[in-house]
Amino acid sequence: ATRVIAVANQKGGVGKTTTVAALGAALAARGHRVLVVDADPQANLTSSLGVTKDRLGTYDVLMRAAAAASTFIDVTSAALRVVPDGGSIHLMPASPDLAGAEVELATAHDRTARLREGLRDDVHRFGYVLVDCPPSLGTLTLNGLVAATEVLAPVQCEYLALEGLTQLLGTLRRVRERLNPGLAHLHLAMTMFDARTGLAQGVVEEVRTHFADLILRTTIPRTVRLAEAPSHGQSILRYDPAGRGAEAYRTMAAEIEARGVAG
Amino acid sequence: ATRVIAVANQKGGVGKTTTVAALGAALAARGHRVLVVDADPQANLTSSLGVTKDRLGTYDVLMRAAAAASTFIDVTSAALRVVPDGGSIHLMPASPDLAGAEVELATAHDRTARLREGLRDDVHRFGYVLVDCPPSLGTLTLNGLVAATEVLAPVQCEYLALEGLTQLLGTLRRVRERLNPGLAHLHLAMTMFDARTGLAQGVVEEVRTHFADLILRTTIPRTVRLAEAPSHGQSILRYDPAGRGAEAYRTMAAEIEARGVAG
Ligand SMILES: Nc1ncnc2c1ncn2[C@@H]1O[C@H](COP(=O)(O)OP(=O)(O)OP(=O)(O)O)[C@@H](O)[C@H]1O
Ligand SMILES: Nc1ncnc2c1ncn2[C@@H]1O[C@H](COP(=O)(O)OP(=O)(O)OP(=O)(O)O)[C@@H](O)[C@H]1O
Ligand SMILES: [Mg+2]
Ligand SMILES: [Mg+2]
Repeated sequence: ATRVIAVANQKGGVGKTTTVAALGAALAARGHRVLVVDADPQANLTSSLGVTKDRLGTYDVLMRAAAAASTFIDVTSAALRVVPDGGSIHLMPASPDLAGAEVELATAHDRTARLREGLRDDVHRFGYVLVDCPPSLGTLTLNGLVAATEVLAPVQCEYLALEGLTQLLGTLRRVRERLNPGLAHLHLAMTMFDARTGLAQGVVEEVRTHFADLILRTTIPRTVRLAEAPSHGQSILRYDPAGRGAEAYRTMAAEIEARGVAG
Repeated sequence: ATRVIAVANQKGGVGKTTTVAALGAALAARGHRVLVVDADPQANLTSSLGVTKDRLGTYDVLMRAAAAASTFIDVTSAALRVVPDGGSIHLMPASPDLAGAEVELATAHDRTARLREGLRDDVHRFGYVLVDCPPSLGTLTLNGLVAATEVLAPVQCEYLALEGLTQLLGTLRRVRERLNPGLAHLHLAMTMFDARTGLAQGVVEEVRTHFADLILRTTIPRTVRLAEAPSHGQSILRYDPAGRGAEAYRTMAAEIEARGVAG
């Protein structure tokens, strides 16, 4: 069955977009068919993979103005240098009008189920679907959480990001109770780990202690290559395949695959 | 006249909260009476200044359930080691129920003017009011922009933060046309500048070229001390007063003061 993973955290700048682009590419490199969905009006995922923000995409699917499959763009060549048999990565792009979706859907009774509905006919074509959510807990993020079978929350190795974790866990519990009982698993991914500072180590230990069964073993290091890749419209696996960032996300892909939905 | 500065940028993690805490403290150190308002449900500014998230605050003011002045907390001792004559800093704290404000105000005709109304009787008591906005362009950020006379947008020295600038400028133009003609000035503050990477230098040059009259001369360096200060409930001016972070924000305060509303 297709694993739909919402990559979400209301704390801003923790590595959600970077993780969707890099993990999506790494899963494709392992031979999976991957779909990444840009559900953020900033459209950072879309531009990170070299696609313009003026196409049919997530907004049109949420508004039921386009069939999901008509919005898919093949970004395999932006993601990978070498494509293994069977592997591919497609993008459902975002555009700035997505910023209006929250208000436009405010009175729709099924406002949080639009993405799940829109993907219904096509989701089986993919082994993995990753949804890049904006830094808030509003309608767009809720669409990602309702469409998902799992959640991956990037947690920056800094104090303020740690603080937000309790709020995020409370929201996920409410979503599971009221909107999506199928939301089975949560994975916490530590990001931007800077070994030179004691702060990062302290935060990781704090999360390991309190959320031992949720935290991934893979920690993503802070490396400037990851911040550079988006300006080239490439995933880290294409931009700097031998570097520490690509290596860490390949390890994360293997760990996510092994954890499986039964994780 | 009181200068009300909304610190806003829909891009997450660019240093909005850090800037409000540090710049607020630095303006108080120059002898000004400062009010900082936490308009983010994450309540990061509130905890960064050592205050718990269970008090009357911004949510109650927006819902007209409390008078603004009854929510103000004196945080001068968390912000500064040495308090100059006349200088002080108070906080209007946030709480998690602020996350509900967007939905609760959705049908109110004056939903974006609640903060401006709430501050009306007290704003004249302060020389500066700084509003920490969440990473979105929804109702809470709009409340900050409608209450404001100026906007300060922190811009992280990285590519994805640069991308979001055009969208932010478009939003500010619309707010000035439709909601707040008094929104006079925009200041762009470059943050998390890491001199070791060419990326940061490139982004600063790009912003300097395209927005020469908006960018502040002061650039904030990336320094781990700034990331540590929130866990101690202190501003950088108290936590590490002799460091590069405190120095940079003192320079920014002098520059903001000199620019004045006429800036
Ligand atoms: N491990 C890393 N090392 C260095 N830089 C990183 C790393 N991961 C992400 N970045 C950079 O940090 C910034 C924030 O990352 P990103 O935009 O992916 O976060 P986000 O959570 O998606 O942000 P938002 O909340 O705005 O959606 C970006 O400029 C990105 O390029
Ligand atoms: N100049 C700096 N050097 C190093 N770390 C910094 C600096 N400025 C901010 N930080 C750290 O970077 C992270 C993001 O900063 P901050 O939380 O202030 O951004 P924000 O824009 O308010 O985020 P959000 O969009 O979630 O509200 C925090 O952990 C903060 O402590
Ligand atoms: Mg993002
Ligand atoms: Mg903040």
